[in-house]
Amino acid sequence: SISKAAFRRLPRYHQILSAYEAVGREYISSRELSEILEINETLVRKDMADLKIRGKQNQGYSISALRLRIEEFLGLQEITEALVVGGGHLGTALATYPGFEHYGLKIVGVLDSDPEKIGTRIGGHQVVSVARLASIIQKKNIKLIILTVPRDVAKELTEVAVNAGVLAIWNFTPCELNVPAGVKVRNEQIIGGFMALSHYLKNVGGA
Amino acid sequence: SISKAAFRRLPRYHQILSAYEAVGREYISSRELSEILEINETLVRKDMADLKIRGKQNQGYSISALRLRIEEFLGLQEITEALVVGGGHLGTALATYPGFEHYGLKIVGVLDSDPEKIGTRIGGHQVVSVARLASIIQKKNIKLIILTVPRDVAKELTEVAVNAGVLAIWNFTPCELNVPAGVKVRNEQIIGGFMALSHYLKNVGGA
Ligand SMILES: NC(=O)c1ccc[n+]([C@@H]2O[C@H](COP(=O)([O-])OP(=O)(O)OC[C@H]3O[C@@H](n4cnc5c(N)ncnc54)[C@H](O)[C@@H]3O)[C@@H](O)[C@H]2O)c1
Ligand SMILES: NC(=O)c1ccc[n+]([C@@H]2O[C@H](COP(=O)([O-])OP(=O)(O)OC[C@H]3O[C@@H](n4cnc5c(N)ncnc54)[C@H](O)[C@@H]3O)[C@@H](O)[C@H]2O)c1
Repeated sequence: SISKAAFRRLPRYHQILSAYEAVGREYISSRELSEILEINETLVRKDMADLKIRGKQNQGYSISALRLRIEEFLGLQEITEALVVGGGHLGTALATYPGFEHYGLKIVGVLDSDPEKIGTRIGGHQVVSVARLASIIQKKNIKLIILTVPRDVAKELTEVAVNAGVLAIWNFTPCELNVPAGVKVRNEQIIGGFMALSHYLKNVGGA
Repeated sequence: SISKAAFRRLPRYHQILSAYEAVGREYISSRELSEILEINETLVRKDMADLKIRGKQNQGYSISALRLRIEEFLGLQEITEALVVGGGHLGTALATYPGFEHYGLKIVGVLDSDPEKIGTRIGGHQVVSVARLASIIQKKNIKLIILTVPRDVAKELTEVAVNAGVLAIWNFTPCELNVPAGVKVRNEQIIGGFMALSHYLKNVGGA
């Protein structure tokens, strides 16, 4: 197993490795990884050791082997079925994004409360009434929901989903969710990405 | 100034501090921060020192002072005006999300190429033809664009924007962008959030 800090670096490693693999690169050194990630080379080597990945003398690490190892470690090679709850702008963007299947994330339903949306199609799915959330979770043995509803209904829907057996919630709403032990919430605050750009603009740009 | 690793922790600190402030908490200890962030307490103390924030004996750090200091450091107290380029599902979700203004991010225009969308309103903005991208950037002195177009047009639009004077690109497309020195790209891969949940489900859940 690996440290929490190393675990948090895995998505970034994966992104870099995928990009390099796409342009035909076969090997990468710990030094190069440390420069791209802007972290200490000793940290990179430790992460590789934690992942039980060995480099080749004078060549570095096999990019595809490392990428596959990370995917295996993160469970990205298994299919995780999920429901999108809230078929609005954000929910539709996530339900129609083809990039997620590449990581094992398979959206198997979209639910909404708006009668104008129920019965229409989003991303190949027929939108279903959210009144059926619990029964669908149970029938399809769903362990993950993607929450893209307005904040005022986030708590109640989380409760329904957790009671029906969901173990993980990918929360895009600004509402802080309280869940029992055994259920994991990931709060996705997209604004985090803007903060790095804001700092950059403050220091070099400046309108 | 602070180390790169500390810099990357700032959005997470900010999220925690904002949540605690919202429920009326006034102080937080380095120990508590270290437990929530799951990092070493010495790292937290070092980050605080880098930010030039001092704690009070027996009380810890003032939550609001620390949050404000992080915002000041990241430039979130200044307004950054941005254009959303690509008024589809994701672009609309970002253009209509009220949460961004709280961080100084002000969307001042939405551009698209679809004649069905041009002239309609998204998030209080009248959608403008993307043919006017360069002139709008120059007229409004825009330094940041939010790229939410299909991948096949990402490069060409980036080139137009950079030539017109943009210094930062918040890239939501899967296309890797090449930009000159002096321009910063933030690639936003939302899938990163799913990876933590996938690992969790693999180890405890399992459908
Ligand atoms: N995390 C971020 O950075 C970020 C960015 C943008 C939006 N958001 C948040 O994501 C959420 C969705 O944003 P959006 O722009 O797509 O909003 P939206 O209004 O377009 O979509 C919300 C959808 O939820 C549906 N809905 C309402 N009540 C429901 C219920 N009880 N059950 C099922 N569906 C219900 C609506 O009918 C609508 O289709 C909001 O909470 C917003 O604050 C977060
Ligand atoms: N980063 C992620 O995790 C993530 C998640 C979802 C979507 N995406 C990506 O975000 C982008 C948008 O996704 P979406 O679901 O909103 O797609 P969408 O098809 O709903 O929206 C794309 C919009 O761009 C417009 N457009 C096309 N060509 C244009 C041009 N030359 N100039 C200006 N506008 C143009 C279209 O008319 C449309 O309104 C895609 O690249 C998608 O792959 C990324």
